[in-house]
Amino acid sequence: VIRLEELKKIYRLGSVEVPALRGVNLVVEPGEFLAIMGPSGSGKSTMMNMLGCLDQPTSGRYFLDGEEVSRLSDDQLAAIRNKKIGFVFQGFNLLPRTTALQNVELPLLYAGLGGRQRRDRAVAALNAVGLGDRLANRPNELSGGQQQRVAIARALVTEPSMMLADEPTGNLDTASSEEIMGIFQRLNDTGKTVILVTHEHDIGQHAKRIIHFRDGLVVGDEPVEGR
Amino acid sequence: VIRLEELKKIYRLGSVEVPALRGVNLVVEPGEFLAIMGPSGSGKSTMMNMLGCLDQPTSGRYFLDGEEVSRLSDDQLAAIRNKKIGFVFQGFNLLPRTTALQNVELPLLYAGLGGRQRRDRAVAALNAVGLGDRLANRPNELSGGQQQRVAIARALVTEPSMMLADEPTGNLDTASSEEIMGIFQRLNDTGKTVILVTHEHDIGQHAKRIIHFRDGLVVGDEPVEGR
Ligand SMILES: Nc1ncnc2c1ncn2[C@@H]1O[C@H](COP(=O)(O)OP(=O)(O)OP(=O)(O)O)[C@@H](O)[C@H]1O
Ligand SMILES: Nc1ncnc2c1ncn2[C@@H]1O[C@H](COP(=O)(O)OP(=O)(O)OP(=O)(O)O)[C@@H](O)[C@H]1O
Ligand SMILES: [Mg+2]
Ligand SMILES: [Mg+2]
Repeated sequence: VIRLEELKKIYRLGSVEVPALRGVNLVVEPGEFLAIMGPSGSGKSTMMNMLGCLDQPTSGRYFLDGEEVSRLSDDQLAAIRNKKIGFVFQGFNLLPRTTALQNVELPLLYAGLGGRQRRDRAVAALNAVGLGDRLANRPNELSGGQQQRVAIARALVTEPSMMLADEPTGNLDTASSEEIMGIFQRLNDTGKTVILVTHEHDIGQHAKRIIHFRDGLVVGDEPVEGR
Repeated sequence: VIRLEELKKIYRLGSVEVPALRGVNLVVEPGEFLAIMGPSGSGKSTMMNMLGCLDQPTSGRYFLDGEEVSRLSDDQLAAIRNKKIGFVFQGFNLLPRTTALQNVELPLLYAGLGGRQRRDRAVAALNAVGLGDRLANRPNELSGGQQQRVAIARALVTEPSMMLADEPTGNLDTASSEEIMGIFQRLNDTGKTVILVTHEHDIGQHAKRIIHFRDGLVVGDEPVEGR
């Protein structure tokens, strides 16, 4: 479902160049469950932004379901982001002045669902992450881990075929993390592709394959034992 | 150095009340190294805000170095926050339009240091967390873990007698986390009090005492073996 060929990303800040991705090659089949691990600043979030069609590479090619993403129009990219992909951002990216419920309903507006249906699906997603009693709260009225779970619910609510989650348990205690990994496992059991970035070894062990990043390159790729 | 007596915090949102702290009692001697652990939403960040003089309790008392904090004036509280306490926020709270260097220099402005001295100390702090080559970058040009490290450098730069860090390694790989814990250990070796919130068991083991939170109360308090 995913093919990356010599993907490069260079950020330019004035005269300084930061080579965030230096030639990433990766093939992911539909239904896989990947964990991406590596040092801070090694390019993991940058690659996730490429996979999520949120940013374009400087060079190299990204094929998603056989189509080369850089050839697609803005409208086609927006449709892919909304229909195919669920994205949990490392920094959550919640709308600060809207409630948890409204934040989770938002992707369903683009999907063209009616008000009643949007609300029911958003409530179900928030219940699934244990926040059914916090629907009316805004992000600044929620703990760090609660905000993270609202971001996860928002990524789940469109029932995407590919889930991309950047450090989804970074602010969660062990019990909440296990619940979230259970949700991702159930997604994967229904055939959805799950790719998550994590720095925690225990969380990585929930995946079936681990990709190791270092300095903008893939330096390791191994199956998880017993999975 | 710290005494909390029946500390309570109730957030009121319209007619709904959220009892974030339900009667916390705690005594911390100078030079201790504490880890605070507990489920998402159990009140850890709320308590850290009390300790950091960033918020006042609904009832109960907080004594810091023998003075009751709720009796102090705004000016006295601002002086304490700036001179005595270093605070690493769970959400970093960096100024988005200013560089890493400027973000780290900011607390030193209140301390009345001259331009040259501020710069030297900020550069040293950023070097200590491995970001010496990113001084001119703004937060949105930095990875999640790099932003977290800028927030840590900012808390260190005033050489506070008490370091409060809320999930300081939540976005850091193992190697970077070990470096940060090394910095906190060296602080503690010079007699500074260190209190950090973490959800990771391995990080908690770097402390000398672990406080367990659940539903707004302290439910456990034990020494770390071998420390
Ligand atoms: N400004 C606020 N208004 C209303 N409720 C709040 C506010 N801030 C926090 N809360 C609530 O108080 C409770 C405790 O929050 P707190 O942030 O202290 O939890 P925490 O232990 O730090 O959680 P986490 O591990 O997820 O960061 C939570 O239920 C939270 O939703
Ligand atoms: N908008 C940007 N402008 C300039 N440089 C950037 C930008 N975004 C990221 N970078 C740089 O690109 C490199 C890779 O960043 P990225 O966010 O992908 O790292 P990461 O592996 O996700 O790190 P972390 O584990 O800390 O989240 C870093 O050196 C970072 O500073
Ligand atoms: Mg990242
Ligand atoms: Mg918190």
